[in-house]
Amino acid sequence: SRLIESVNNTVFQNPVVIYSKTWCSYSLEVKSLFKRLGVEPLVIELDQLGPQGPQLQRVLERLTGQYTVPNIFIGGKHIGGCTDTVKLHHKGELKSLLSEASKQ
Amino acid sequence: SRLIESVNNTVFQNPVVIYSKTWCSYSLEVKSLFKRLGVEPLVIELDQLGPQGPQLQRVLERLTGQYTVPNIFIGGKHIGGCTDTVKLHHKGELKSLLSEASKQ
Ligand SMILES: N[C@@H](CCC(=O)N[C@@H](CS)C(=O)NCC(=O)O)C(=O)O
Ligand SMILES: N[C@@H](CCC(=O)N[C@@H](CS)C(=O)NCC(=O)O)C(=O)O
Ligand code: FES
Repeated sequence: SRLIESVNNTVFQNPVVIYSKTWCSYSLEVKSLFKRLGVEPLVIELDQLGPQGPQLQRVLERLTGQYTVPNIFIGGKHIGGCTDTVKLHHKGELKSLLSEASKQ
Repeated sequence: SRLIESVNNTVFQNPVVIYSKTWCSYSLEVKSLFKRLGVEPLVIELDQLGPQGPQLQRVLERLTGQYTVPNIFIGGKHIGGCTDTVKLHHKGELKSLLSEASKQ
């Protein structure tokens, strides 16, 4: 579908992508984390897209198995949600994923 | 107003009250915290009340200055949100607040 194609284009053309909701504290947490790491993600706020928001959220679920926000991609690779991203950071793996993605 | 009165009744007749949203991870975190502390809060899910949900959320803002969820009361006293509650817990103050409230 057109939406699936646009997600694929988005996550492969941008090193870090966050599908988010403006009023969600978990989305805010992951945005702040990337900011602290000196990274500027592409943020797509699903609550600001009118009826396309829920459609996009369902497409993401089909593509990644994850319906919830925040939904994070690094270097085109599906990372997961806020907790997953924070875990990777505590394991020390997030920074290497980010530097690899920025070289692509 | 009738809603203001119902909030006051609710928070004074129940030792622990959480105004919450079912799909919100911060609301989930604070519910799990009280569960771990052996407390059974009264939980009001604002997203399950139809049009009354947003009304109640605005009434809470008028009463407490806080619009966001989760919105927590202990012993009729406004505690704050998830972060505030977790902070009190780390300071060791949450348990005493809870035991005081359960004696009322
Ligand atoms: N463990 C997940 C939790 C994700 C989650 O439950 N997200 C909620 C918002 S905090 C959600 O997407 N709820 C459904 C919705 O908002 O449509 C994470 O760390 O990202
Ligand atoms: N620091 C606050 C954050 C509260 C917050 O931003 N809550 C969000 C949901 S996570 C909210 O209420 N957004 C507006 C809404 O859902 O109506 C807390 O710890 O509770
Ligand atoms: S909506 Fe509250 S943490 Fe996401």
